[in-house]
Amino acid sequence: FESKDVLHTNIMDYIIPAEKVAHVQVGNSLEHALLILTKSGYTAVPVLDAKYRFQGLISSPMITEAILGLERIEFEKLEHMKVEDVMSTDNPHLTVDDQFRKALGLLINHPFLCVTDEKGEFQGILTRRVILKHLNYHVDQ
Amino acid sequence: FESKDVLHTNIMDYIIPAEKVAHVQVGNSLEHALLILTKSGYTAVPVLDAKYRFQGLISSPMITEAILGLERIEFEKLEHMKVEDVMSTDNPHLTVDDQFRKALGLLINHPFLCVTDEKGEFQGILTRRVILKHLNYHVDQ
Ligand SMILES: Nc1ncnc2c1ncn2[C@@H]1O[C@@H]2COP(=O)(O)O[C@H]3[C@@H](O)[C@H](n4cnc5c(N)ncnc54)O[C@@H]3COP(=O)(O)O[C@H]2[C@H]1O
Ligand SMILES: Nc1ncnc2c1ncn2[C@@H]1O[C@@H]2COP(=O)(O)O[C@H]3[C@@H](O)[C@H](n4cnc5c(N)ncnc54)O[C@@H]3COP(=O)(O)O[C@H]2[C@H]1O
Repeated sequence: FESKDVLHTNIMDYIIPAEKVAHVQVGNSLEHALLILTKSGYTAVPVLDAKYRFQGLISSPMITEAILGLERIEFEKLEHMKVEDVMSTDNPHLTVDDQFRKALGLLINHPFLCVTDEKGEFQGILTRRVILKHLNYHVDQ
Repeated sequence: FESKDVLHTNIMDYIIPAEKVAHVQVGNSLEHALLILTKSGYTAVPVLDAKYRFQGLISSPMITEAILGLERIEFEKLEHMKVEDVMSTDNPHLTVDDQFRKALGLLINHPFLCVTDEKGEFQGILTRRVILKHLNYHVDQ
């Protein structure tokens, strides 16, 4: 890999900053979460708590799976269920000191990773698209 | 890139074959498509026609966007709308002779790519996960 140095660069050079990331709160209804996913066009977004700490992820299949009844999709459940009832919580995340090499390994199985500071405060996300863009550039060097 | 040879390998070594790929037909209702996405857990799947040719992609945001009314999500529309009314059709795809290098460039902006033979018949898909798995292995060599 001509530029071994890219593997050791800090991930903060590659992240989408928190203010540009669509997200929901743990206490939001599933209806609100589905609206955020629909309006942003993203299939999954981070879930934060009131202190802006990363708590998990929510995706459209998690929401529709939760309201899937035996006969039909029970849409009336959306208003009464909360994000924290269906979100996934066992996702790996990065901290601000991590390097590109570690992010590459984790992105194999995750479309994006949340980045937090040492206090756990949400700083942004790192996506497969950005990692692939840089790998694509460096493989030819 | 130690193993420049991986860049020139044929993509058929990396694809998920057609029989393992969840898909929908152009004529299916949006309700059917939402059920397939929910049950498979995938956020987007290929759309094929009756002759098994690749026609486009459908994702959960495309479906929920189509039924989003001014006041509420109008779920009753799902039964009456068809996949071909909302699917995206301008997606790049690969053919069976393409190489890893070309797939890497296209996967920067697409989570997966459909693969067809010279007659346009669907052969399978190539995903970011598989490409990242191999890049992750080769960067350390
Ligand atoms: N508005 C847009 N403009 C241009 N391209 C778009 C786009 N929306 C989606 N894409 C493309 O589709 C890929 C998959 O998007 P998806 O929403 O499933 O999956 C996304 C989404 O779940 C999340 N994500 C990305 N950007 C986000 C943001 N600003 N806020 C919240 N979540 C984001 O990270 C996942 C991976 O993102 P990644 O960029 O690697 O990969 C994106 C990107 O290549
Ligand atoms: N059942 C499962 N088991 C293990 N990991 C899972 C999984 N479902 C999803 N994932 C993980 O989540 C990523 C995003 O899935 P998504 O459904 O948004 O996006 C998927 C989906 O839209 C499509 N896809 C993948 N496999 C498929 C299949 N067998 N049939 C139809 N579509 C598929 O390709 C996109 C990218 O797939 P990729 O594997 O790169 O990336 C997958 C994979 O890393």
